[in-house]
Amino acid sequence: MEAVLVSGIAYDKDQARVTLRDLPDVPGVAAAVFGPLSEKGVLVDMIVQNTSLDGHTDITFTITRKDLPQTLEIMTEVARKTGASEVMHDVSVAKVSAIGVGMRNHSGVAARAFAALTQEGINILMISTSEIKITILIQEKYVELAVRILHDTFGLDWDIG
Amino acid sequence: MEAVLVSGIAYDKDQARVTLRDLPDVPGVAAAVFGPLSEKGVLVDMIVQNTSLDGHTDITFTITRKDLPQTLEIMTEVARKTGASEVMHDVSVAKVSAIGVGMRNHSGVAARAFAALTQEGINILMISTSEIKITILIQEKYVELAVRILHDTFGLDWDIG
Ligand SMILES: C[C@@H](O)[C@H](N)C(=O)O
Ligand SMILES: C[C@@H](O)[C@H](N)C(=O)O
Repeated sequence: MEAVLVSGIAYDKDQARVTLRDLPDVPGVAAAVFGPLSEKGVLVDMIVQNTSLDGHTDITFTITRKDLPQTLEIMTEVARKTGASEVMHDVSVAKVSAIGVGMRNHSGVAARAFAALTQEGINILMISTSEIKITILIQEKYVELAVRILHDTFGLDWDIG
Repeated sequence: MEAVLVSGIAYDKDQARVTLRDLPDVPGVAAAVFGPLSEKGVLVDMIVQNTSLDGHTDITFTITRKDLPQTLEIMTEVARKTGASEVMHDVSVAKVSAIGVGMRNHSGVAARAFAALTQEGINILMISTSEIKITILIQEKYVELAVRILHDTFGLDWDIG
């Protein structure tokens, strides 16, 4: 099936990543993290939580950079209440996404996107997917290169205008 | 802004979760995980990788249950090649998603969805989001309850036909 797998590449440089480490994996913790952010009107973009280990797991989310100072203040309190071991953040990150309606049936898209970034020595910091999109967090300094490489990999015209 | 935040709730019970623990956080590892799956035609649904710690991180992905035996065979070899400490899996999981085009501007949707699941004692096993969707992995036995609760929370009619 030669159908077009990826129809576009998107990116967003205005990203700051915030990670809460070693949260207890019990009901109520995720709500305790995002409730206060929503009350204060902080726009959350990516949210990633992976499988827990020994009853603990990390939650990471991304926000716009202007919201970082307020978010870190809120998270200091949240970490105290939930028992997270630390709050980490990183502003030198950017989000790159490969978008394609037929993607669900082609796990090859992920493999090709990851292999393309690898060939340029671009480390994948975080991954999140939906049925039609693969979103990767990388270091901001690589975003133009990553966008160009992914356009080439999937045969798309590009203009980083 | 009272616009409709969530327009639909989706779910999928045919999910098996596979986690590779303690992968080295260096370029090439994600491609080494998904390359062999794509070569063997295994359909990968969710992919989640969170922030690394001390140079290592976990990668989790979901597949359909029929693909689990073959996937575990492939992952045993991948774990050996990449240096992952173990391969874990769980077939008693299900995916639930809240979908809404306006969601990007309302981190409150995540907080409300998580709080609603919490009130029913449903533990959130994994989280992945896109601009218009929040996807949560839960234990399969709670999927009907979760779908009903989320419909109620966002004021949607529902019919688990
Ligand atoms: C870690 C967090 O997601 C927890 N499992 C919860 O349900 O809130
Ligand atoms: C862990 C894995 O994603 C690694 N960072 C890579 O780029 O392949």
